[in-house]
Amino acid sequence: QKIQEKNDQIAGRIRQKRQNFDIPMIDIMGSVGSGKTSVLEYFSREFAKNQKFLVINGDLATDIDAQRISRFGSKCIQINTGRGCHLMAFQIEKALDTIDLQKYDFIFVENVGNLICPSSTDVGADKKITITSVTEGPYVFRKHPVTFRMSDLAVLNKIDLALAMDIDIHEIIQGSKELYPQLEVVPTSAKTGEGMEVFAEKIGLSIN
Amino acid sequence: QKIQEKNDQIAGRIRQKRQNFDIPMIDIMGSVGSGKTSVLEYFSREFAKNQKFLVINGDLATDIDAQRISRFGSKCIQINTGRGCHLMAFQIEKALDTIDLQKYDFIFVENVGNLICPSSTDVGADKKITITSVTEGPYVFRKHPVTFRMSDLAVLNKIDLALAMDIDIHEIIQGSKELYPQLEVVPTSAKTGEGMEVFAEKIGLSIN
Ligand SMILES: Nc1nc2c(ncn2[C@@H]2O[C@H](COP(=O)(O)OP(=O)(O)OP(=O)(O)O)[C@@H](O)[C@H]2O)c(=O)[nH]1
Ligand SMILES: Nc1nc2c(ncn2[C@@H]2O[C@H](COP(=O)(O)OP(=O)(O)OP(=O)(O)O)[C@@H](O)[C@H]2O)c(=O)[nH]1
Ligand SMILES: [Mg+2]
Ligand SMILES: [Mg+2]
Ligand SMILES: [Zn+2]
Ligand SMILES: [Zn+2]
Repeated sequence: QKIQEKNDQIAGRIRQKRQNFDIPMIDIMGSVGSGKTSVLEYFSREFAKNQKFLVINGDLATDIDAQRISRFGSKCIQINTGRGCHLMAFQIEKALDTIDLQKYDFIFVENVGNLICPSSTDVGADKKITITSVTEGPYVFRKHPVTFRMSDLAVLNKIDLALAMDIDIHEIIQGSKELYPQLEVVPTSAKTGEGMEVFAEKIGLSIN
Repeated sequence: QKIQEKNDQIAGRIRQKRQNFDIPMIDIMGSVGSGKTSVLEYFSREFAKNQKFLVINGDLATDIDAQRISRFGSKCIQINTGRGCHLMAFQIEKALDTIDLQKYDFIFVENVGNLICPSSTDVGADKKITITSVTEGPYVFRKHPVTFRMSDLAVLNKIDLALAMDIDIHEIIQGSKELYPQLEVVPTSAKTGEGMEVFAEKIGLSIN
């Protein structure tokens, strides 16, 4: 419909602009508290010695996430959506217009904490990544077919809590493979660092 | 706008019907995996010796939650929304039309796992309860003003994992009190049962 057409036009412009500067962009989605910000804190602290990240944070309210990540050296732009349950391309374009793209090597969009609505909106990224966590329970992949079919990669975070949650990580990943054969699932802990290098490599992020 | 007016008309009809039968209904909201189903499993197993619960479950896909809860004796009706990110009054009305209200003492609606969209839709309940969990991190109350202002009660679940998450429960509850003075926050563990009787009493659920 009209809103989606307008959005996708803008997403196309964003892609074109990024191609001119040869700068990748990833849209990071995931439910409330799945670990999106923690992952970006980790990337900023561990993999940005020789590169500069731009992060565009989307939340209904507060600049907490932008503050957290920028502490580790990344440039962050916080978007507050008010009642909006997912980011839209026009918001990303507006943020990109305020910066000099030449300064950055990689752009991350941290979408609003929501496992449903962000998946169907194109914000002009190269890839859509969904972060889920073991603390959300063992049924997440089964219950969200639209989101996981739209995802280029899934991350199963907080694996350090799998024992406390009585969750079998292999079982979850196997179950996801059966439902979404094309979808790779990377188990991680943003807390301990386990799996984070594999995750970085899968999204084309240099770790040196 | 038109959609909301139509929805609220139906919500009014639901309230009227329930009043005729003197049967309470609670709308349980909360992010993916916060513990909504676990709470209803607990209520069904522990507090339904002398009463019968009706549960209306909303999910994009699967009947996993309805299956889980009905195992403990409650009658469950599963609604699959497809892409819909929150339940609407017409779906609740349709479900209620299929049952004999006289058989039930209490109705629970388990809304779609989503901390944003369900809060602004009236499904014809007496109260809106939001379940959040310590595993979602310490910023949830600050980041979701619309949802918590629309909530009659908040539940902070999975407190048995507070230590593992390095979360200070008192600090979270105090922070919520400062932002939302009218909002009561009940700390619980649906796993150990801690706080579950207090929670039941707060929503007028008989525990005998
Ligand atoms: N134990 C453990 N905790 C984690 C891990 N990753 C994140 N956390 C914690 O989980 C909570 C939520 O993490 P965030 O990074 O804020 O999650 P988020 O997805 O950015 O949340 P929103 O942006 O609010 O939707 C915080 O308390 C983090 O410290 C992990 O791998 N293991
Ligand atoms: N440790 C612990 N785990 C819990 C608690 N409550 C629920 N869980 C676990 O958390 C996971 C998710 O719980 P659910 O009850 O399915 O959550 P939900 O809110 O119904 O999830 P959706 O309906 O999918 O949004 C499951 O693995 C539960 O066993 C709790 O108090 N403590
Ligand atoms: Mg965040
Ligand atoms: Mg559930
Ligand atoms: Zn939405
Ligand atoms: Zn919505």
